[in-house]
Amino acid sequence: IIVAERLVKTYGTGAAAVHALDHATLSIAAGRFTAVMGPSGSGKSTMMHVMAGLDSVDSGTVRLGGVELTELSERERTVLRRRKVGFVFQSFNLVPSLTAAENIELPLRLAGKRADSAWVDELVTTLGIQERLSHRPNELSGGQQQRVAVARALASRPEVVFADEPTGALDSRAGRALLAFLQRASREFGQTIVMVTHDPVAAGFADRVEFLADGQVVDGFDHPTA
Amino acid sequence: IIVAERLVKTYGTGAAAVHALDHATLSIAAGRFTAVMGPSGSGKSTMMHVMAGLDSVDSGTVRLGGVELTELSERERTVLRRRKVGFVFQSFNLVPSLTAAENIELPLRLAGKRADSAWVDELVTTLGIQERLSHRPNELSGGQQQRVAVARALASRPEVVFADEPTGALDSRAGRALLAFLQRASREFGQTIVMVTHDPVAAGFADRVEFLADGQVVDGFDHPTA
Ligand SMILES: Nc1ncnc2c1ncn2[C@@H]1O[C@H](COP(=O)(O)OP(=O)(O)OP(=O)(O)O)[C@@H](O)[C@H]1O
Ligand SMILES: Nc1ncnc2c1ncn2[C@@H]1O[C@H](COP(=O)(O)OP(=O)(O)OP(=O)(O)O)[C@@H](O)[C@H]1O
Ligand SMILES: [Mg+2]
Ligand SMILES: [Mg+2]
Repeated sequence: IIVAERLVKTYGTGAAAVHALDHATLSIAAGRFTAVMGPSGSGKSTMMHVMAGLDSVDSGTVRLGGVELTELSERERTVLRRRKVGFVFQSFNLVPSLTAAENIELPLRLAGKRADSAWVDELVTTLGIQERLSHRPNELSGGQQQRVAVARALASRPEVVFADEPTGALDSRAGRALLAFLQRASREFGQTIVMVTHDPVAAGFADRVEFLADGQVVDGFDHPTA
Repeated sequence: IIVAERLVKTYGTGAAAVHALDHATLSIAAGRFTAVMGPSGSGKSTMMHVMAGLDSVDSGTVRLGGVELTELSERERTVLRRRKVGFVFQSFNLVPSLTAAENIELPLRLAGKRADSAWVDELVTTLGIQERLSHRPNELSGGQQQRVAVARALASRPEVVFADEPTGALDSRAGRALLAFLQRASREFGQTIVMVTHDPVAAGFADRVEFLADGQVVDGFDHPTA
């Protein structure tokens, strides 16, 4: 479903240049749950943003569901993303003026889709945030905000969900509940998931792990167990 | 150095009231490294904010270095905090328009202190951010921003450092380097540290662990090992 080849993204020029991606190549199979690991600053978030159509590259190609993203305009990428992609940002990026419930419904409204209220109810209950839907992000703890961000990405059942360290702010019990839910969404509903994580236990829930270092995909293997 | 007794903090009223702190009592000894653990939403961040003089309470008392915080005005609490406290926020809270180096020096400038450049150099090198000091927060990865936030809290060698999940965005290698550094600061320089964490490995670096649940301190023990 996603094929990224020889992606290059560099910030700055000359001696101070930072090579966020340095000819990174990665394929994600449809319906699979793939974890992406690597040291801080190795290019994981950059890779996710590029594969989700949120960021451009200097060179290389990215095909999402057969569509070449690098040939689309910013506007075309946004339309495609709204229809096909759910994203859990590393910094949550919730809209401060909206309640938790409104944040969760926002991608649906932007894509012109109706919410499947039975699915959203199941999401909210599994994530343990059903009593806080009327609160705004600044009235929620770090972990509660993260769970709202996850519900938002999954609510519209997009073709691909990208999650950038979705359990970073959660205790191990809440983290495992979330990971088990992602695994179920992948195994039972065929949801394609790409998850960045630093936690080997989280990677153990995935079907495959890819390793990034210095902007390159250096390793990968199937069926990781913690 | 910190004595908090029967702290109560409630948001909202009636049926929708949320009891962030529910008669929580906690003492932190000077020069010790204390970890605070507990489920998401149990009141850890709220407790830290109150003990650091960043937030008020409905009832209860908090003494920081012998000074009763609940009797001070907002302004007096700010002056005391600038002189005695360093804080690593769960959401980093870096100033977007300043470079990493300027963010690190900000608390020193606000407190009217001069930087000890040998100490700041050691901090920046240990945390692995020496090559990124001229970049602004939005040019850094999540883990790099977190390390800048930690350097900022430690730069002025405050009496007490509060760190709210300081390794949440770091890979295990960078996380361990940071934790070993905090442990050294405590053991060799007598730095008092209070660290919220979900990670049992991180708690293993502390001298003592306290457990929060539903706004109360329910347990605690010395010399945790992972
Ligand atoms: N402004 C607010 N209005 C309403 N409730 C709030 C507000 N701020 C915090 N809370 C609630 O107080 C409780 C404690 O929050 P706190 O941020 O201290 O939790 P935490 O233990 O740090 O959780 P996490 O591990 O998720 O960061 C939570 O249920 C949170 O939703
Ligand atoms: N706007 C920018 N200007 C300069 N450098 C940047 C910019 N954005 C990202 N970078 C750099 O690109 C590299 C890759 O960043 P990225 O955010 O992808 O890392 P990451 O693997 O997600 O790290 P973490 O685990 O800390 O979140 C980092 O060195 C980062 O500092
Ligand atoms: Mg990242
Ligand atoms: Mg918190």
